[in-house]
Amino acid sequence: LHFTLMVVGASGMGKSTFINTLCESSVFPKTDYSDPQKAAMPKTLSLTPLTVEIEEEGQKLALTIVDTPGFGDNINNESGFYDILGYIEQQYDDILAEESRIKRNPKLSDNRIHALLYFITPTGHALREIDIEFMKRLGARVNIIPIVAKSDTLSPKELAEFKQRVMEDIAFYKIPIYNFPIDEEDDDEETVEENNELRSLLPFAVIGSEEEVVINGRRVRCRQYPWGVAEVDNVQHCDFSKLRYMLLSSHLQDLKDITHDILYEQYRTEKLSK
Amino acid sequence: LHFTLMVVGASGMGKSTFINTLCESSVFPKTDYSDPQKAAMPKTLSLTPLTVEIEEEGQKLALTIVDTPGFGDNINNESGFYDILGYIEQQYDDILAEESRIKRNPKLSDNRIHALLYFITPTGHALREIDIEFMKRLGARVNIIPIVAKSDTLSPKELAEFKQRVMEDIAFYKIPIYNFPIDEEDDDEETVEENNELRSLLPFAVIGSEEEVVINGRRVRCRQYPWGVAEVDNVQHCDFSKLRYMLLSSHLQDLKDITHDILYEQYRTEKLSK
Ligand SMILES: Nc1nc2c(ncn2[C@@H]2O[C@H](COP(=O)(O)OP(=O)(O)O)[C@@H](O)[C@H]2O)c(=O)[nH]1
Ligand SMILES: Nc1nc2c(ncn2[C@@H]2O[C@H](COP(=O)(O)OP(=O)(O)O)[C@@H](O)[C@H]2O)c(=O)[nH]1
Repeated sequence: LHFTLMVVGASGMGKSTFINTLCESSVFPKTDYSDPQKAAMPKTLSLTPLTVEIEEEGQKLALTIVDTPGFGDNINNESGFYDILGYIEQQYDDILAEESRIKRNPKLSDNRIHALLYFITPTGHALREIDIEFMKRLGARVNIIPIVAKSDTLSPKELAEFKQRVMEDIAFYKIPIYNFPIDEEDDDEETVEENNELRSLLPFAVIGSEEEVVINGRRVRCRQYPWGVAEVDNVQHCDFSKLRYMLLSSHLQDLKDITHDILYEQYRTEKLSK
Repeated sequence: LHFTLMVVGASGMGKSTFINTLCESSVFPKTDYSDPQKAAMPKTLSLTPLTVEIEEEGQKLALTIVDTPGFGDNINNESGFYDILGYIEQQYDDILAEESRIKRNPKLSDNRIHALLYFITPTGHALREIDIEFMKRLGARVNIIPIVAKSDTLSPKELAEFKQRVMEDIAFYKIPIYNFPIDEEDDDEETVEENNELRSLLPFAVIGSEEEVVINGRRVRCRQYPWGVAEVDNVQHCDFSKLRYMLLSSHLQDLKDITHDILYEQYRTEKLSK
């Protein structure tokens, strides 16, 4: 079973930590920021997929992750959009080219992105221009799932208000995001309820951590502050566990189906009609 | 007694909250972000000074604050530099023009910026390109004091490492900042020690809050999380109280003297030599 995820957001939004938390292992090495010379130079986005084998509810899964370090980091961030959009469309082009071959290549791997996790900076205000632009431009090509990065920055009240304003912006600017579609005819009541609940949590508030502490005899992944311990898997603290279950279990197939049956087909039609 | 402060940093870095915390009252109204239409449009920086009368150790102080909402918020952030630098130099031009008048204007107010608090986004990595560029370009014109914004985002270990990397970047890129200068001859040992301690805290870690909670009978300014309470005035939690004392008490005069005797004179010489 395969699944491909892309993570996008400014540097330092906890994307690498999130991936390691998701995979429950140090998949992404921490970038070395100790050399002043390289840390701050404008970089072109390096988009390199990394595949990890993980197990989810007894099922082996080959999870491919494409990290996009530093989107929005530069003084002028125009080029970042094209790097990412270009990468996504390149994967569609590869499939399109393969479809048209007489002699098929059985070894061809499908690297299309099934979900793009967009890490929103937790300002406490609303979406910024760059967030709106990015999600609008890419929402037609890939399933976008908006995430509140480092959500332990926000108090419960600030988080609830921030989520609400982000969703109002998404509606106002008609930003296409993955919205847990329900099939009125096919889906049973439990599925409808589950989808409604997930949709009500958007954007998902994430806390990531590779550090563990023993609390009441349990090993708990968390961030330790002088004033307390923020727990990754505690639903009172953030939505990480619900997001993980959704991505790697309950909604994995739907995200893949939408990518193949709708987003890829849309791209193919537009490209072949030119 | 007068003092003028400027705050610079991305939107949502807690600048307005910091000002209100500093003045111990709601000086800056919270921007209304509930209208999606205005929240995300690229704005030119609106630089409007606001004067508040506060009392510091029995001394009345007219504190003028220039907020610069949203530096670094746009997709392309080049213009922000010029807005801020232009404002600072305009205040020098006003003094220069006044100096050359035959008939003095006794009502002229001196709006020169005595300290610029630069709010660094707490990424946990190092300075970003925009931070380096900004502080390098403005450091020759104004006393820059680097701040770790929303420092409750970082664990104690992350904060210590982040501070260290920021100071290494500042040294590497030769970024001029206010560095608590000591006069080897004039200053007594206590002053030398105080300055060394303040310099060792750079960049100052700030937590801001207008909310109060009663803890053990004391009223405490803090941020309340499900996992604990981060306190503004607790030196184990952040450097806010030391920064406040430094700015409004112990180093206020030095910041004004440097602005007038060194930075303004430098500008005047460069301008008149053209
Ligand atoms: N407050 C907070 N900090 C986090 C979180 N996740 C990671 N960090 C810290 O933020 C810093 C940057 O994380 P990193 O994963 O390297 O970010 P990336 O640049 O987006 O990949 C590190 O110091 C992390 O320990 C989180 O959920 N909350
Ligand atoms: N985590 C954290 N949040 C803060 C802090 N100070 C302010 N905030 C919150 O951050 C959000 C933006 O603050 P604001 O002062 O409006 O930021 P500004 O846009 O820079 O003026 C609000 O939800 C504040 O309550 C802080 O020290 N730490």
